[in-house]
Amino acid sequence: KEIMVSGVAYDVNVAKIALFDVPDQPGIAYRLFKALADERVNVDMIIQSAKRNHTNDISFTVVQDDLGTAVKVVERIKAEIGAGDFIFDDGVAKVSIVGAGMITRPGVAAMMFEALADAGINIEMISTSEVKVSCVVKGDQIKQAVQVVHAKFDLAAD
Amino acid sequence: KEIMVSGVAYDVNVAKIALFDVPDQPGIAYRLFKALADERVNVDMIIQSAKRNHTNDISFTVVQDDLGTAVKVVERIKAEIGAGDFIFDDGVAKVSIVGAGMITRPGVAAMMFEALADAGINIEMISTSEVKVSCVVKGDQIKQAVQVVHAKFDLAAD
Ligand SMILES: C[C@@H](O)[C@H](N)C(=O)O
Ligand SMILES: C[C@@H](O)[C@H](N)C(=O)O
Repeated sequence: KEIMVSGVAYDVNVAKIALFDVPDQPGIAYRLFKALADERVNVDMIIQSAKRNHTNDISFTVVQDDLGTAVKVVERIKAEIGAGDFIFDDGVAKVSIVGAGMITRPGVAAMMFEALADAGINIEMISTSEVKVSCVVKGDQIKQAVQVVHAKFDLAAD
Repeated sequence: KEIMVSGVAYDVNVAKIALFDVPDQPGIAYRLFKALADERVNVDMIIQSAKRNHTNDISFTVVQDDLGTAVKVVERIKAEIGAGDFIFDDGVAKVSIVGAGMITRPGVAAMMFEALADAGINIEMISTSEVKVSCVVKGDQIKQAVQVVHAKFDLAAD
């Protein structure tokens, strides 16, 4: 059956930032991303998972040149909103599978995760859309990550 | 300046599930989503944020009819991989802004978050791609969420 993954994309110009234990109430996400926008920080992925208590974590990625500015913003906002800790890391990269309508096919994301797992590559962040499954991994593993994902979907590596 | 948001999409056939404190090591994401795929569960969003210690949380959404099956799978996998707690909720819905190349424009996501914040709507989950910013909110707030996001971007509500 057709898997419908048309390609593997990757991006090495990636830095991740995560702000932990933010108050889970209206207006918090707005304040953080408004502050980043005011500093002209280009945010790529924004990821917020579900939580069970009254706080949540928000992580996002930026281009590496924006990391310094983003960290300053996060430090200021963290104090203003009463968040907990934060971390940042520019030693990461993003690998994605792209395809039309694939995300609703059971198993496509699992195949990508399997390729990375079999290569011993830890998945740090995951985000999806109908046409894309993106994983953030350690930067020094991106070459191998792209290779094994290509191979898993029988796509010729570029 | 052009904001490039072409529309607001929403989906009320949404249930969220979150599995907490999964071991943050290769193979875990694979095992969870392989098990779901084997049961033909259609997964929409997959969200995993960054973490600072040796565990992570993984949340995802499914169509409401698949929630029962998904919960059984998560219960079994939770035991197998040694994860912590999990939660699920079918009283949620998804609202998204869609547009070409908008996610890299600072401020577009912040505007969507502002619209929801001003309406007192709490954002439970966030996921983005280059052409889409999606927020999961309480199901009984979806109508208002769609209205205020439409208004924020000067789009006529359908
Ligand atoms: C955590 C953050 O997303 C919050 N729930 C908000 O609505 O802004
Ligand atoms: C938490 C989970 O994503 C794990 N890091 C994995 O690679 O499968």
